Amino acid sequence: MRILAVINQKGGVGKTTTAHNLGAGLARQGLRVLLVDADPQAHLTTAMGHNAPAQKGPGLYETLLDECAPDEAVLVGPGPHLLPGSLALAGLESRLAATPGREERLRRTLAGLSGYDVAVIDCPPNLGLLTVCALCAATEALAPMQAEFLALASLAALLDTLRAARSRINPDLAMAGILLTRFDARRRLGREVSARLDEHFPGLAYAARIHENVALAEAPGFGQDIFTYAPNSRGAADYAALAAEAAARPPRP
Amino acid sequence: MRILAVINQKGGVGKTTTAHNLGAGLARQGLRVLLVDADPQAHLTTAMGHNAPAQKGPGLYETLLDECAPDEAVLVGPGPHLLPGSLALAGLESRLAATPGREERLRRTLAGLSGYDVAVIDCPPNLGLLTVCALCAATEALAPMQAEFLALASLAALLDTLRAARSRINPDLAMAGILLTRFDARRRLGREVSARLDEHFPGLAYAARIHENVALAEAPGFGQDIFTYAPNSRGAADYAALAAEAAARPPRP
Ligand SMILES: Nc1ncnc2c1ncn2[C@@H]1O[C@H](COP(=O)(O)OP(=O)(O)OP(=O)(O)O)[C@@H](O)[C@H]1O
Ligand SMILES: Nc1ncnc2c1ncn2[C@@H]1O[C@H](COP(=O)(O)OP(=O)(O)OP(=O)(O)O)[C@@H](O)[C@H]1O
Ligand SMILES: [Mg+2]
Ligand SMILES: [Mg+2]
Repeated sequence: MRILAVINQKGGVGKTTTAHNLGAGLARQGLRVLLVDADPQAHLTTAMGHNAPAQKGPGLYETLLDECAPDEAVLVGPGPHLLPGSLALAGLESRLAATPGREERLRRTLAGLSGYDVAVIDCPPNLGLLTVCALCAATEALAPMQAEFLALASLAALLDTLRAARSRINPDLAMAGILLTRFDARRRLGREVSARLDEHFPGLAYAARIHENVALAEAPGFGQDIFTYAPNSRGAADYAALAAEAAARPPRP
Repeated sequence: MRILAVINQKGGVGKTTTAHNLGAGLARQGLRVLLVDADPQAHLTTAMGHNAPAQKGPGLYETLLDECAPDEAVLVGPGPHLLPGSLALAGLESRLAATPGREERLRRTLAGLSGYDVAVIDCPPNLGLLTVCALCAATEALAPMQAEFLALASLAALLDTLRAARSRINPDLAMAGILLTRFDARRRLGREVSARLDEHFPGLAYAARIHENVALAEAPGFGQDIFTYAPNSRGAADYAALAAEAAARPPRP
């Protein structure tokens, strides 16, 4: 199973929007997809139409503490399946503070699931235990980023984190790529940041870019992915292009 | 000294942009302003032109551990002064994990500083120790939010956190207000979210709104606030209006 960790410690760059719609796009290509909501804010769970705070059954949190089997926590549906997030995840770091090998728990949870071609993990905007678990479990990392100045500042730190993860906890971790999000080609700032990205990190950015498109911000309010909510929108076209590129593109070491 | 904590656990909503430009706007009104960068990503420090990873001197982190006096760590300048952030802040929570009263440390640091009319604290996108310290130290909370669906989902959790902070660690904490950011009046989604906000939380939103304006995203690349970088921009007008409203508006309990 290919496992993509969608990561960026910078907030609001489109991690959740990407996990949701890339997952849906890959499912539309016929792949069997599992989405994993590793964020205590549980926005992916909400965006998929599951009322996260009201979420009564077990989820990712319970599987990480071995309180239930992974397949008991998975929510199935016509599109991607979901291992839901919950507020309880915020307490994971202190619950497992004294537990050796805690960063391996998500890898073990996913190893206990079969029948999927790809898993996509949505991470919180920090480099805490949940993100470390995702990097330990993943075969590759995908980093959405906005084409703005502060995003470049974060990128250097993010790439350091990936290198550290590779050397310490997961030698097989590859860089799937950097995805420009909320892109506005009319802005000079966007074009400059994109050019600087290609100059410093050649070949790392996906050819596909996700343009700013309000339909992507509206869809979560209806609990739908972009292909269901607005199939003719630019957001749907962009995420379809990303899904095709991600499915075909081999992760680079 | 009035102390505003700029908070929202949702990422990328404009906390740093608001702390920077509201601080600059208040300084332009003649107030003596101290900015506090309580985010390990240190984006406020970077946006103010201090090369954060290269930051050699002591900063907020050292003052919180009593390793230096607060006034030794403050960077002075023509506009707001700055208590800089640094990557070391990421380790604060585990450094102080066994320390009683750790949430009071920022309050004590700020109590050790005189000569300011107002302090503005930039918080990270989570509700961990640094945010708790800010809520303990603050006289009021200011919550920037985008007029989008997932932002409303976060708001309920944020207001719960403020209520909990008031009852447990800071009975004097008032709600300065909710600030709509990256606002686009042409979008129906923006108008709907804004209307729902006024309906559920009457009087809590500032009249001033910060519209989407690329100058606000460009300014950090030059280490400048919006009034210096683009004094005739909409971003400058919006933050000037916010500064006037915030200076005049009494915090509501
Ligand atoms: N391409 C886009 N066009 C328009 N709106 C977008 C786009 N991508 C994301 N958004 C909206 O921007 C906001 C932030 O996106 P999202 O929540 O996916 O980011 P995130 O990185 O997961 O945030 P966090 O760091 O808080 O987890 C959301 O309201 C989302 O609906
Ligand atoms: N009104 C605006 N118009 C245009 N760009 C903006 C505006 N407000 C913020 N930005 C840009 O959006 C991005 C996110 O803003 P910012 O970093 O201030 O949010 P934040 O809440 O501090 O993020 P984090 O949760 O990561 O700390 C930045 O690149 C910033 O320059
Ligand atoms: Mg998210
Ligand atoms: Mg910030």
